[in-house]
Amino acid sequence: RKVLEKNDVIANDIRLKLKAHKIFSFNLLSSPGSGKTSLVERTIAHLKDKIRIGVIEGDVQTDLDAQRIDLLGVPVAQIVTNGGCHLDAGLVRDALSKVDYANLEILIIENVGNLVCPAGFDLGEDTKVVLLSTTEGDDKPLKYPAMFRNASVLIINKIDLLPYVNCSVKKIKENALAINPDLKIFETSCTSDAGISGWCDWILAQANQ
Amino acid sequence: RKVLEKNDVIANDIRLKLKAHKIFSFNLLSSPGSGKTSLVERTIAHLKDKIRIGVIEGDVQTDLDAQRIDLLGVPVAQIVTNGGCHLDAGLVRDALSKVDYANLEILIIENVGNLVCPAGFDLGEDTKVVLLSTTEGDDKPLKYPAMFRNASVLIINKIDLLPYVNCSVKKIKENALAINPDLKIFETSCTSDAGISGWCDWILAQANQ
Ligand SMILES: Nc1nc2c(ncn2[C@@H]2O[C@H](COP(=O)(O)OP(=O)(O)OP(=O)(O)O)[C@@H](O)[C@H]2O)c(=O)[nH]1
Ligand SMILES: Nc1nc2c(ncn2[C@@H]2O[C@H](COP(=O)(O)OP(=O)(O)OP(=O)(O)O)[C@@H](O)[C@H]2O)c(=O)[nH]1
Ligand SMILES: [Mg+2]
Ligand SMILES: [Mg+2]
Ligand SMILES: [Zn+2]
Ligand SMILES: [Zn+2]
Repeated sequence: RKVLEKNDVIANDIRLKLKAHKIFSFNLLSSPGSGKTSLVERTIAHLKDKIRIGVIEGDVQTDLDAQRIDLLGVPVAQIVTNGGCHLDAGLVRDALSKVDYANLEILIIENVGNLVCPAGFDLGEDTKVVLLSTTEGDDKPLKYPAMFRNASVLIINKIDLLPYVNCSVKKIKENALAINPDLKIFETSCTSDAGISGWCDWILAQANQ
Repeated sequence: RKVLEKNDVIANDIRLKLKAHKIFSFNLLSSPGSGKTSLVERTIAHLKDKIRIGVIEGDVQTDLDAQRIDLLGVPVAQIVTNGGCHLDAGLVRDALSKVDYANLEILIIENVGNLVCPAGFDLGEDTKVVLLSTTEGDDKPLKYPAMFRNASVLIINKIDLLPYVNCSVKKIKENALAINPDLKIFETSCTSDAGISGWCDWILAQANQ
């Protein structure tokens, strides 16, 4: 379709620019409220003094997420889609023109909370990271497969809530690997900080390649 | 736009048919995993012997939700959108042709888990019911406003998890009523059954009008 072709041209242009500045970038995806911004906050807390991080926030309305990141003193730009259900490369290109990204080493793009539409849009990122919280249930990889198929990393978040929910991490992994056997899987809690350093080690390893 | 006009013609046709059979219907909406199917299960457990209920399930892939409802012995049809991010009236019309709905008194349509796109599509239902779980955070009504603006009922689910999450029910209500002051709000837990009978009383009152 024409829309995706035009999007991919812009995405490839973004990818070339980020590569030229040796920036590792990822597109963070999940349902609303799975903990994307919380994960970005924890990641910044762990890595801020080790590597230069920038963030692009994508939301349907408000700049609430960018305000949270701004408090941490890293460059952040907010995209407001005004009702659009996913980010596209054009929106990211415009946001990049407002951030001094040339000196960054990592660019995190937090997408709109939506487990369906954003899976199909290339933003010029190196990789897609899908976040699934234990409170959503363990059947999501089967019910919303495209997101898990197009990502290279799955983060199972809110593991601190496991004692209180009817969810099996083993089943999430089985279901996700049935959809995409190459998925790299982390287990985290943004409340207790469990698993965050393992996730940050992976980011550093990617950025230093 | 042409797409919505065509959709609304079909939706109005569905509405006439459901009205002719005196069926009260609602469109159940939320993020993935907020507890839509769990709420339908609890509702059926409470009302099955009082009123005739039918269900239409909408999902991107699988019939896992319909299988759960089928176990409860009420008529259910599964719509699989094959990647589509929302139900539309055409899909519901086709599903209705597969269910013997004429003798139903309540029709529950569970939409695809997505807090953005489904807000804009009329399915011929009497009302939209949006479900928000405490684990998603209290800022969602501000960040995903169309869903809350277009609904007449808000159900705050998973209140059993409040002791373990950073979420204020008071703030959810303030934020939701700021977007839509006419919202009727329920608080429920599908695990502890808290608040379910109040929600079911409301359904019975609507069905008997
Ligand atoms: N218990 C627990 N709560 C968490 C965890 N991570 C995030 N939360 C809570 O989950 C809610 C949503 O977190 P956010 O970080 O705003 O989620 P998000 O995915 O960025 O949400 P959107 O951008 O609106 O789609 C907040 O109340 C957080 O405090 C976790 O690991 N454990
Ligand atoms: N603790 C707790 N868990 C709940 C509650 N309601 C649902 N759950 C759990 O939340 C997860 C998702 O529930 P579902 O009913 O499948 O949610 P859904 O909205 O129908 O999900 P999709 O149809 O896939 O979008 C499951 O693990 C449920 O057991 C609740 O009130 N409290
Ligand atoms: Mg966020
Ligand atoms: Mg469901
Ligand atoms: Zn969409
Ligand atoms: Zn859509």
